[in-house]
Amino acid sequence: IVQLNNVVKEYALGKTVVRALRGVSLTLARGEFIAVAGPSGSGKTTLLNLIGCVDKATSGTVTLDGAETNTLDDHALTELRLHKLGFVFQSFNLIQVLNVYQNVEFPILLQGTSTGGERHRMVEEIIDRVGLKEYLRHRPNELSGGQRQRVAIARALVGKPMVVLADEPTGNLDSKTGQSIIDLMKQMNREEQTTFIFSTHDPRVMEQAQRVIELVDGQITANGAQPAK
Amino acid sequence: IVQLNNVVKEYALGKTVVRALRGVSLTLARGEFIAVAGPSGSGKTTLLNLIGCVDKATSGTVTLDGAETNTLDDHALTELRLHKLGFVFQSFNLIQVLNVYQNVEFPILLQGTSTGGERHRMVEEIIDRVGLKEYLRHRPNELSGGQRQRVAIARALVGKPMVVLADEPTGNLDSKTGQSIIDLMKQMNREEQTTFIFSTHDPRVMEQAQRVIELVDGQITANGAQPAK
Ligand SMILES: Nc1ncnc2c1ncn2[C@@H]1O[C@H](COP(=O)(O)OP(=O)(O)OP(=O)(O)O)[C@@H](O)[C@H]1O
Ligand SMILES: Nc1ncnc2c1ncn2[C@@H]1O[C@H](COP(=O)(O)OP(=O)(O)OP(=O)(O)O)[C@@H](O)[C@H]1O
Ligand SMILES: [Mg+2]
Ligand SMILES: [Mg+2]
Repeated sequence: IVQLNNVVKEYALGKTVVRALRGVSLTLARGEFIAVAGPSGSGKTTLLNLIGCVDKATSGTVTLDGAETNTLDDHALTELRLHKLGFVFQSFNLIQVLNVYQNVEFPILLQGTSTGGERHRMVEEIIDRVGLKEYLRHRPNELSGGQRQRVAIARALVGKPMVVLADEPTGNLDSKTGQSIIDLMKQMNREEQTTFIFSTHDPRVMEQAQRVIELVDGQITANGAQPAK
Repeated sequence: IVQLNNVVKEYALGKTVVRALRGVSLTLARGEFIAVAGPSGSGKTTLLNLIGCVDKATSGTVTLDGAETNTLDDHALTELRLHKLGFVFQSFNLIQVLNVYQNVEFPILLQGTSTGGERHRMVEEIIDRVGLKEYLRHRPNELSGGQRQRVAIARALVGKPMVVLADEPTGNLDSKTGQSIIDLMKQMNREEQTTFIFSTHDPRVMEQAQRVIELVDGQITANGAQPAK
């Protein structure tokens, strides 16, 4: 469902070129639950941004559900992101003027494929699952760091997308809260065949992944399988 | 050097009141290296913000280096923050229009107590210690999450403040990078008697603290001592 073929990503800064990805090739099947691990600055966010159509590769191809993303115009990319992907950003990217409920409702409101009643049920259910039912009316600046992270998670999951990209989704969460998030995601993986790709440093996330892909200096150095627990 | 006496912090949201701290009392001596641990939403950031004079208590007293912070006007609070404190914010709070070098130089530039040559040496040294010497000219939006976190750390440490408050300073860092940061901070603790207070979920930080204070629902539930490693 996700395929990368010799992907390179370079950032140009004046005379300097930073090579964040140096020829990455990767194939993921539907329903996989994988972790991408690596040191700070190794290219994890860059990789997720390319899969998630938030950025474009310098060279190489990214294919998502059969569509090669380089060949899509902005409108088609936006549609792909909206209907097939959920993204938990490393810096959360919540909308500051919307409260928790409105932030989580936003993607399914844009999709336009559910009634008001259906949306209400979906939003309230996912917010309860991430432990924030008492914070519905809070705005992002009236929440703790870990609470904001969970709003970002709820927003990424609410529409039950085909693929979820989660960039360090547990970094601000204590052990118990982090585990309840992983449990929620594992359930979606089982019941909906949602593909999950995590960028992570968290050993708890790695342990529960089917496979850990190691990234060092923009290159994949290990692409191992391990049994899920 | 830091003393809290029955501190309460309430946030008012329309009709709702959120009690983030519910009567916290705490005494810390100079040179301590302590961790504050607790679930997401338990009050850790709130506690650090009060000690760091970034916010004010609803009731109770906070005393920092002998000065009761409620009695200080804004100018005196700013001076206290500038000259005695270093703060690593959970969301980093980097200045987007400044590059890495300029962000780190900023606090000691404001202090006005060192020459240009002294500042240059201090800034370059601390940036090297956090592993970012090749990123001096990058702006925050040209850095990875963990790289931004390390800029925030460098900025908090550059002026060798009396007290450093670090709110989840390793959340975005891989194990090796995180350990090198902890080592840097332990060295300052030993050599300069810098007091370090961490908010953290990271077991590696807790293990290396002299004491772990547990916070649950705005109250201290454990205030234990443990030997440092
Ligand atoms: N500005 C604010 N307005 C209203 N409520 C707030 C505000 N800041 C924090 N809170 C609430 O106060 C409580 C404590 O927040 P705090 O940020 O101190 O928690 P924390 O322990 O740092 O959590 P985390 O580990 O998720 O960062 C939370 O319930 C939070 O929703
Ligand atoms: N917009 C940008 N402009 C220039 N360089 C960038 C940009 N974004 C990332 N980089 C650089 O590309 C490299 C990879 O960045 P990336 O954000 O993918 O790393 P990461 O593995 O997610 O790190 P972390 O674990 O710290 O989040 C880093 O060296 C970073 O400085
Ligand atoms: Mg990243
Ligand atoms: Mg916090």
